[in-house]
Amino acid sequence: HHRVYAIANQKGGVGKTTTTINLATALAAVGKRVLVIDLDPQGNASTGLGFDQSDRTVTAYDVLSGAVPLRQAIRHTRIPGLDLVTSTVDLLGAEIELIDMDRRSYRMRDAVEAADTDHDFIIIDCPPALGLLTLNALAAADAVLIPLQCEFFALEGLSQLLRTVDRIKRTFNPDLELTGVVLTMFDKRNNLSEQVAADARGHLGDKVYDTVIPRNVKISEAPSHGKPALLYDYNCAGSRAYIALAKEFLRRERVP
Amino acid sequence: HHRVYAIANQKGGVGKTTTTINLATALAAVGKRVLVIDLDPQGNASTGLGFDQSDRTVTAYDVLSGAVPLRQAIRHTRIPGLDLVTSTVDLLGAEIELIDMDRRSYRMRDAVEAADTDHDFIIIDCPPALGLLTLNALAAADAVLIPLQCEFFALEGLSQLLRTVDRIKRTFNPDLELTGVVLTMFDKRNNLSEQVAADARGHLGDKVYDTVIPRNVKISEAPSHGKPALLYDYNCAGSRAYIALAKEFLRRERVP
Ligand SMILES: Nc1ncnc2c1ncn2[C@@H]1O[C@H](COP(=O)(O)OP(=O)(O)OP(=O)(O)O)[C@@H](O)[C@H]1O
Ligand SMILES: Nc1ncnc2c1ncn2[C@@H]1O[C@H](COP(=O)(O)OP(=O)(O)OP(=O)(O)O)[C@@H](O)[C@H]1O
Ligand SMILES: [Mg+2]
Ligand SMILES: [Mg+2]
Repeated sequence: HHRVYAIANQKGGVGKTTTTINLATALAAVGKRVLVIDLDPQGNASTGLGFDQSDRTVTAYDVLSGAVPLRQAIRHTRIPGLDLVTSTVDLLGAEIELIDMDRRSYRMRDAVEAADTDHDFIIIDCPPALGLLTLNALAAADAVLIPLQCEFFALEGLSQLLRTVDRIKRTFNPDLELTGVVLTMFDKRNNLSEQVAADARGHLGDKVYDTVIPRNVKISEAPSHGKPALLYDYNCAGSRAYIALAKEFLRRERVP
Repeated sequence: HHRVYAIANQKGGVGKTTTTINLATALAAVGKRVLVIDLDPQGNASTGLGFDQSDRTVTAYDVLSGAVPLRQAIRHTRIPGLDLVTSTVDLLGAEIELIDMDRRSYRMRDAVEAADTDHDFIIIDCPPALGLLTLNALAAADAVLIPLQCEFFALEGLSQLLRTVDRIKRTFNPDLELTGVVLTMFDKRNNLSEQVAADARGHLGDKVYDTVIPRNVKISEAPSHGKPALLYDYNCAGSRAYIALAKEFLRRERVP
């Protein structure tokens, strides 16, 4: 049976999509079967995995609205073992339309359970908000992984996010765990990164992953080629960090 | 009569709050009277202008819900000529509560018009979404300013945002203009920044401001001291860029 992860943080631009794409790719590279679900109307995860807008015919919107079962929305990416449910701006409409729907917060959970696919991991990329799309991801998830940019505003939002996760656990999804916090865009030339890292570890202890993702220009160049960093430049510091993250992720999951 | 600006972009982490805080401070520094309205539940603009959570008693939430008139929510900041309407996470509730309210998209517009304050400029910081909060800001605004991070994913979202602005102009606010696009976090060491800048100028011509905001660590350090970059380090490259931006902004506004 698969484990479902939501990659969430309402703070914008902290590396949710980048972590989704590159962690998923690194897990697939060690033989795991992974499904990424792009639940952000921006569709950045779909772009970063090589799908043009014109190539997104059946999307996450169709799954949430009930038009198709999840299995029908699954596409194979160019990475062996890595599948994707794409998204487009239509998903913006879902936020409004979901409000009047039955089981509006559980539609993704129901779709994932009904599909019962043979993936080892399902990883859901969330938009930078705590609305119905992120709620659907958190209700469907076994665990949430929080990318934390090493910047002051990002740290400020963390306690609000942790309270939200607690609330979701109490009201929607008692099984939801906090897998951990991954420090992203760490810049060793700048004190702020050190301070944020020390602060996060001080508050959260070993909930903060040992692996730290450095700021690395290759990571931000890769999406313009429709590729994960691991395919764009396997040996760069960014790729190596995400490979290390996947290893730590599996260790924490106690998966061989 | 004042001019109202929305600082908007659904892409996260592109510099909306940083531009709001530092443009407003630079305008106040040349004698303009400016009101910043923090319409993001993260409350980053409130933090960056020196207001702790405990110091935000009457907020943007109270204005949108109709509990208080706008004038009662206005606070003076430590910067002469710069006022603020703060925000807290309560604003998250407004997204849901506004749905059933009368004139739900115009509540900020009505509040600003009823208040008829003597500010020269009102600058509204938006959350990274195209929901009811951003809609309220765009319906209240005379013009929208779009910060564009010099990264691939940010450029990808720009056309979606421009279509949304057009739609708002047609359906909610026929006077809404696009003031322009400001390039942010430009890193001269990295080709990607040049490519994004060239691409944006190619598509939008002189709608892209001449002033480019460089990536500058002092800008990201300033919020942890509750100060705009101009107060934290007046001579850094970031502050100088925002001062130049304010001058170009006034020139484009044809204001002496
Ligand atoms: N480690 C890194 N080094 C350099 N650039 C990075 C890194 N991680 C992410 N980026 C870049 O920073 C920007 C923000 O990252 P990303 O889009 O993954 O964040 P996000 O949290 O998904 O954003 P949003 O809130 O809009 O969904 C992107 O342009 C991305 O390419
Ligand atoms: N020119 C710059 N140089 C360096 N860091 C910057 C610059 N502009 C913004 N930052 C930092 O980048 C991060 C994102 O900026 P900011 O929070 O202003 O973006 P935003 O668009 O308001 O984000 P959100 O979408 O979450 O509202 C912040 O930590 C900020 O301090
Ligand atoms: Mg994203
Ligand atoms: Mg912001």
